[in-house]
Formats: sequence, structure tokens, C-alpha cells
Amino acid sequence: EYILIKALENGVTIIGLTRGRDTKFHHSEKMDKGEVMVAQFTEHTSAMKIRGRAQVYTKHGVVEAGN
Amino acid sequence: EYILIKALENGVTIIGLTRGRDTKFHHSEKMDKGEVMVAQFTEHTSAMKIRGRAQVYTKHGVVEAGN
Amino acid sequence: EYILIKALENGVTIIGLTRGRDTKFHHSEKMDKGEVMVAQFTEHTSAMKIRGRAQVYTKHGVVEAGN
Amino acid sequence: EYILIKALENGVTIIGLTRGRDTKFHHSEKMDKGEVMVAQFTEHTSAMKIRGRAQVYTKHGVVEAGN
Amino acid sequence: EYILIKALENGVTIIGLTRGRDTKFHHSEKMDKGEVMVAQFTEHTSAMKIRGRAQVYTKHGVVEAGN
Amino acid sequence: EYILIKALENGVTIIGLTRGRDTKFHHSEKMDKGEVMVAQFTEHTSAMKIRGRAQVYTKHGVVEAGN
Amino acid sequence: EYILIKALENGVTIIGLTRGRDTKFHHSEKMDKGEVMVAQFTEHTSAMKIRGRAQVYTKHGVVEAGN
Amino acid sequence: EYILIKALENGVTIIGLTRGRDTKFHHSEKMDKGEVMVAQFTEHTSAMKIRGRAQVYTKHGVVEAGN
Amino acid sequence: EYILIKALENGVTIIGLTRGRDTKFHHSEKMDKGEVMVAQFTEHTSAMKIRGRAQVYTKHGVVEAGN
Amino acid sequence: EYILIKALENGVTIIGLTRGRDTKFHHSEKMDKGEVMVAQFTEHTSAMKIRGRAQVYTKHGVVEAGN
Amino acid sequence: EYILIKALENGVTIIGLTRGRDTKFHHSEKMDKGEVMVAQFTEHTSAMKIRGRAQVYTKHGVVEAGN
Ligand SMILES: N[C@@H](Cc1c[nH]c2ccccc12)C(=O)O
Ligand SMILES: N[C@@H](Cc1c[nH]c2ccccc12)C(=O)O
Ligand SMILES: N[C@@H](Cc1c[nH]c2ccccc12)C(=O)O
Ligand SMILES: N[C@@H](Cc1c[nH]c2ccccc12)C(=O)O
Ligand SMILES: N[C@@H](Cc1c[nH]c2ccccc12)C(=O)O
Ligand SMILES: N[C@@H](Cc1c[nH]c2ccccc12)C(=O)O
Ligand SMILES: N[C@@H](Cc1c[nH]c2ccccc12)C(=O)O
Ligand SMILES: N[C@@H](Cc1c[nH]c2ccccc12)C(=O)O
Ligand SMILES: N[C@@H](Cc1c[nH]c2ccccc12)C(=O)O
Ligand SMILES: N[C@@H](Cc1c[nH]c2ccccc12)C(=O)O
Ligand SMILES: N[C@@H](Cc1c[nH]c2ccccc12)C(=O)O
Repeated sequence: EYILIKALENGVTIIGLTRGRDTKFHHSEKMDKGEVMVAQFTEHTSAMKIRGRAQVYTKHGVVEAGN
Repeated sequence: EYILIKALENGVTIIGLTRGRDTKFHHSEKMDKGEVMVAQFTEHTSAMKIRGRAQVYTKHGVVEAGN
Repeated sequence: EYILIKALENGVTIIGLTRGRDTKFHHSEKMDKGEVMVAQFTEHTSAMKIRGRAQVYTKHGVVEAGN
Repeated sequence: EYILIKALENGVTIIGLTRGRDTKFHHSEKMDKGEVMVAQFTEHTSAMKIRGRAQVYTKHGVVEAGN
Repeated sequence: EYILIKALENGVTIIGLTRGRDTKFHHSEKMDKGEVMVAQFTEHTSAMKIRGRAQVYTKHGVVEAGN
Repeated sequence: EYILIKALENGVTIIGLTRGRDTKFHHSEKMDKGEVMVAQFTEHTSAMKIRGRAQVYTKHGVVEAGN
Repeated sequence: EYILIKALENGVTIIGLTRGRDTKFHHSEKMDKGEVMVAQFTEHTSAMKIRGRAQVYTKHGVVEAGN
Repeated sequence: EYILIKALENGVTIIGLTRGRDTKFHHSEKMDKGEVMVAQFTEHTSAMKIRGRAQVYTKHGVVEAGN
Repeated sequence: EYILIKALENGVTIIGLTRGRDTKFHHSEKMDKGEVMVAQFTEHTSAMKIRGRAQVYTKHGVVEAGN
Repeated sequence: EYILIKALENGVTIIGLTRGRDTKFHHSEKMDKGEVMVAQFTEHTSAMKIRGRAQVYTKHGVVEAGN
Repeated sequence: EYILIKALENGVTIIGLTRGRDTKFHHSEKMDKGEVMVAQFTEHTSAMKIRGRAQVYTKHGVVEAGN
């Protein structure tokens, strides 16, 4: 399973939350306007958080973040 | 399996309930307006509870929470 | 497999019934109006019962409980 | 695999029949009007019987019981 | 795999035939009008026979028995 | 995998042919008009033969036997 | 995987060809007009040949043999 | 996986090519007009060649050979 | 997974390329006009090359080679 | 799972991010205008980042990067 | 998983990139106009690059390379 994020402005971040008993931020990837990120759920990432203006594409459709 | 939550106001929380014999809250993630969270069911999370005004996208469609 | 419940009034409960030879209530989660719960079938939960006015989303469609 | 039952009157029962060489009733869950039950087939339940006025949702569609 | 039977009259029977080298009747479940039965194929049941007026729902559609 | 047969007259037979190097008839189930049979392919049955006027429902559609 | 053959005349035959290094006829089932045969591919049957006027139903649609 | 061939003339052949490092013809099945053959890919057959006028049904649709 | 090639002229070739660290031609099958070939990807074949005028049917649709 | 990138200008880069506890760039593939890249998620690549003007094709549809 | 490339001019190349920690070109297959190549992702190939004018067919649709 993977999702796709397209940054609509500079400074968008996609944050990976740890899998397991604890839930922490293990990585925060900065994105500039127009950049596209395609990210899987993994052994270390069981949740993701998107901050800033971006389009988030998942199997549940396209959602606009940041508004 | 993952679901997607888009916060429509500040202070939305997505709560992870423990898998197993007991059912407790193991994590509560605060979300600001416009933030998007994509969260899997995991070895530690077998149920989720969403509080506050938000859109909840799952394989069963889109449901508005908080109203 | 998971189902989604949206409480349409305060005091809605989603009850987990035990998997195995016996069938008992192992957990009852109270929900306030507007709250959304997404719950899986698990090693400990092989049936769920919903009381109160709520919308129940499953792969078999949307059913209104409490009326 | 799970099915969903919505009770349309008080006193609806959903009966679990035992898996294995013998076929007996191992549990009978009483339901009040409006209550919704979502029940899986399990290691102990290989057939279910529904008595009383209810809607039964399965992968084969929606069937009205009790009439 | 499961099928669903809705009895349209009293005295409908759903018969389980044994899996294996021999084919015998291992169980016959009587149904009253309006009752609904949902039954799986199992380790002990590899064929079913329905007698009396009933609707039989399977993945191949809905068939009326007894006429 | 299972198929469904609805007998349209008395004396319809559904015959199970043995799986393996040899092909013999291991069981022949007599059906009266209106009776419905739902039968799986199994460890012992790798082919079936239907004689008499009947409707045969399979994943390839509905076929009328006996005419 | 199974296919279905409906004989449109007497003397239709469905022939099973052996699986393995050699390809021989291991069984030939005679069918009378109107009879229906439903046959799987198996450990011993990796090809089938149909002779005579018949309808052959497979996942690739319905084909008329014998003309 | 299986394909279906319907011979449109006498002398149609379906040839099995060997699986493995070498590619040879291991069997050539002659078909008369109207005969239907249903053949799987197997441990010994990883390619097939059809010569003569025939209809070839596969998951990619129906193709006419021989013209 | 298999593909289907129909030769539209004499001298069409379907070439099997070796699976593994090296990529070589391990077999080249000549086809005459009208002949149909159905070929799998295998332990020894991880790519195929088609030369000459032919129709190539794959899960991605039908493509004409040679023009 | 794979995605497809078509570079719409020179200097487009597709970056592979490492799978595991750390998230680093392990490879950055430069693409010239018109070049097409098809890339899988792998044991070493659990996220990809696309910079520059390009079309990104995934199971979630086509997204334009770089604007 | 496989993709299909049809060369629209001479000198089209499909390049296989190595699977694993390193990303190198392990094979570059030259194609003449009209030739069709069908290539899998494999143990040694986790990405492909296409240079020159060609049609690239994947599960994400048809994309024209080289323009
Ligand atoms: N550490 C948690 C992260 C998580 C996943 N889904 C969640 C839903 C709610 C709260 C936390 C989570 C887990 O792996 O289970
Ligand atoms: N601890 C419970 C949590 C749960 C999942 N689904 C439920 C439905 C109802 C009540 C509790 C639950 C379990 O893993 O089974
Ligand atoms: N303890 C039962 C619970 C149950 C599941 N499905 C049912 C249907 C009917 C009655 C009880 C049940 C079991 O695991 O099997
Ligand atoms: N004990 C039976 C229950 C059953 C399942 N499906 C049936 C159909 C008919 C009669 C009985 C049954 C079994 O596990 O097989
Ligand atoms: N004992 C038989 C029952 C059966 C299943 N499908 C059949 C079809 C025809 C006749 C008998 C059967 C078996 O398990 O195989
Ligand atoms: N004994 C045979 C029965 C059979 C199955 N499919 C067939 C098709 C043709 C002839 C015989 C058969 C087998 O298991 O393979
Ligand atoms: N003995 C052959 C039979 C066969 C299956 N498919 C074929 C296609 C062509 C020729 C023969 C065959 C095998 O198992 O492989
Ligand atoms: N012996 C070859 C046969 C083959 C299958 N697909 C092919 C495609 C092209 C050439 C040969 C083949 C193999 O098993 O791999
Ligand atoms: N030997 C290569 C063949 C191959 C498959 N797909 C490719 C794509 C490009 C270049 C070569 C290939 C391999 O098995 O991986
Ligand atoms: N190293 C991370 C890379 C990653 C994948 N998905 C992500 C989402 C957000 C942040 C980082 C990631 C991992 O394998 O899990
Ligand atoms: N060696 C890399 C090749 C690769 C696959 N997908 C990629 C995406 C981006 C960069 C490199 C790659 C790997 O197997 O993972």
C-alpha cells in the first residue's frame, strides 16, 4: 500500500509515525511546491501525517490538505 | 487496511484502541484544521475513535464526524 | 475486516462479543453524538452489537441503528 | 465473512450453530428493535439462524426475516 | 462460502450431506415460515439439499425451491 | 467452488464422479421436483453429471438440462 | 477451474487427457442429449477434448462444438 | 490458466512446447472440424502453437487462427 | 501470465530472453502467417521480443507489431 | 507495485528513499525530456520523490509534478 | 508484472536497472521500429528506463516516450 502527495506550496511536510506500542515521529520529509512524493506503509511506518497545502491521493480518493 | 482523516477544525483527535483482551486508548493524535492523517490498523491498533469535526475516508465511503 | 459506526446521539454503545466457545460481552465503548468509531474483527472479537441511534457502515452497505 | 442483522421488533434472536460433526445451538443472542448485530462465521459457528422480524444483510443481498 | 435460505412456509428443511468417500445426511434443520438460515460449507458438509418452499440465495443468484 | 441444481421434475439425478486416475460414479443423488441441491467439488468429486430436467447454476451462468 | 458441457445430441463425448510428460486419453465420458457435465481440471486431467454437438461453457464464454 | 480452441476445419493442430531450458514440441493434438479442446498450461507445457483454421479463446479475447 | 501472438505474415519470430543476471536469446520460434502462439513467462523466460508483422495480445490490450 | 514517470523536461529526477529505521536518499536517477522510467517499490526503496516537470502515473491516477 | 514497449523508430532502448542496494544499468536492449518487447520485473530488474520514440503499455495505461 502506498499513497501519493503533491505539494501545492513550499514547506509541505509528510511525517512518518512509528509502528509499534509507541507512536512517535520518526521522519519528516520537507517538500517544495510541485514536488511529488510516493510513500509506502512499512515495517517502521504505520501512520502518516501531512501538513501544509497538498493533494493527497489514496485508494479512498483525492483529498486536499491545508484548507 | 488504512483510513484517512482530514481535520475540519483544530483539536480533532484520532485515538488508537489496543488490540487484545483489553480495550484501552494507547495513543491520541491531535490534529489541526486542514491536517490529514492516514493510519493503518496494526498489531497494536484494532479500533480507532475520531472526535471533533473531520472527514473520515474508509473503504465504506466518506463520513463526516463531529456533527 | 472493519466496520464504521457514526453515533447520531449521545450514549450509543458498540459492544464487542468474545470469540470462542462462549459468547460474552468483553467491551462496551460509549460514543457521543458525532463521534466515529472504526473497529475490526479480531482474535478476541467475532461479533459486535450496536445500541442507540447510529449509522453502521459495512461491506453490506449503510444501515441505521436505533429506529 | 460476516453478516449483519437489524432487528425490526423486540425479541429477535440470532442463533449460532456449532461447527463440526454435530449441529447444536451454542448461543442465542436476543435483540431489541433497532439493535444491529454484526456476526462472523468462526471456528465455533458454521451456521446461523435468525428468528423474528429482522433485516439480514449478507453478500447475497438483503433479505427480510419474519414474514 | 455460505448460502442463505429463507423459508416461505413451515416445515422447510435444509439437509447437510457428508464430505468424504460416503454421501449421507448428517443433519437436517427444520425451519418455520419466515425463518432465515445462513449456512457454510464446512469440513463435514460438502453438499446441501433444500426441501419445501424457500428462497435460496447463493453466489449464482436467487432460486426458488419447492415449485 | 460449488454449483446449484434445481430439479424441474421428479427423478433428476446429480452424479458425483471420482477424482483420481479412475473415473467412476461414487454417488448418485435423486431429486424430486422443486428440490434444490448445492454441491461442491471435493477431494472425492472432480466432475458431476446431471440427468433429467433441471436448471444448473454455475459461475458460467444458468443452463437447462434435460432438453 | 471447471467447465460445463451440455450435450445437444446423443453420443457426445468429453475426453480427459493426461497431465504429465505424456498426453494420452485417460477417460472418455459418453453423454446423451440434454445431459449436463461439469468437470474440473485435476491432478490427472490437464486438457479436455469435446466431440459431437454440444455447448461448452468456460470462463472464456460459450462455444458450440460439433458444427 | 487454460485456453480453448475450436477447430473450424479438419487437420487443426494444437502443439505443446516444453517448459524449461529447451523449447521443443512434446505433443501435437490433431483436431477435426467442430471439435473443441480446452488445454491448461502445465508443468510440462509453457507455450502452445495453433496451426490451421481455428478460433482461439483466451483471457485476451477471441482470435481467429489460420487466416 | 501469458501473451498471445498472431502472425500476420510468414517469418514472424517470437524470441525468449533469459531470466537472471544475463540477458540472452534462448529460443526463437518462427511463425507462418495465421499461426497463433500462446506463451507464458517462465523460470527461463522473463522477457520476449516479437519481430515481423503480428498482433500481440496482452493484459495491456492488443498491439500491432511490425509497422 | 510500480509507478511510471515521464519526464516533460530535462533534469527531472526520481529519488529512491531507503526502507528501514532511517530515511535517506539512496539513488537519484536523472531523466531527459521524453524519457520514461518505470520503478518498483523494493526491499531498499519504500518511498520515491519526483522533482522537475513530469507526469507521474500510479494506481491513484496521473499527477503532474513540477507545477 | 510485465510492461510492453513498441518501438516507433529505430534505436529505441529499454534499459534494465539492478535490484538491490546499488542502482546500475545491467542490460540495454536495442529495438528497431515496429519491434515489440514484453518485459517483466524480476529478481535482477526493479526499474526500467525507455529512451527513444516508443509506446509504453503498463497497468497505468499507455504513455508515449520520446516526445
Ligand atoms: N504506533 C501505532 C501507530 C498507529 C497506527 N494507527 C493508529 C491509529 C491511531 C493511533 C495510532 C496509530 C501502531 O503501530 O499501531
Ligand atoms: N481489544 C479489542 C478492541 C476491539 C476491536 N474491535 C472491537 C469491537 C468492539 C469492542 C472492542 C473492539 C480487540 O482487539 O478485539
Ligand atoms: N463466540 C462466538 C460468537 C459468535 C460469532 N458469530 C456468532 C453468530 C451467532 C452466535 C454467536 C456468534 C464465536 O466466536 O463463534
Ligand atoms: N455442524 C455443521 C453445521 C452446518 C454447516 N452448514 C450446514 C448445512 C446443513 C446442515 C448443517 C450445517 C457443520 O459444521 O458442517
Ligand atoms: N461425499 C461427497 C458429497 C458430494 C459433494 N459434491 C457432490 C456431487 C455429487 C455427488 C456427491 C457429492 C463428497 O464430499 O465429495
Ligand atoms: N478422475 C478424473 C475425473 C475427471 C475430472 N475432469 C475430467 C474431464 C474429462 C474426463 C474425466 C475427468 C480426474 O480426477 O481427473
Ligand atoms: N500432458 C500434457 C497435456 C497438455 C496440457 N496442455 C497442453 C497443450 C498442448 C499439448 C498438450 C497439452 C501436459 O500436462 O502438459
Ligand atoms: N522452454 C521455454 C518455452 C517458452 C515459454 N515462453 C516462451 C517465450 C519465448 C520463447 C520460448 C518460450 C520456457 O519454458 O521458458
Ligand atoms: N535477464 C533479465 C531480463 C529482463 C527482464 N526484464 C528486463 C527489462 C530490461 C532489461 C532486461 C530485462 C532479468 O531477468 O531481469
Ligand atoms: N524509512 C522509511 C521511509 C518511509 C516510507 N514511508 C514513509 C512515510 C513517511 C516518512 C518516511 C517514510 C520507512 O521505510 O518506513
Ligand atoms: N536498486 C534500486 C532500484 C530502484 C527501484 N525503484 C527505485 C526508485 C527510485 C530509485 C531507485 C529505484 C532498488 O532495487 O530499490
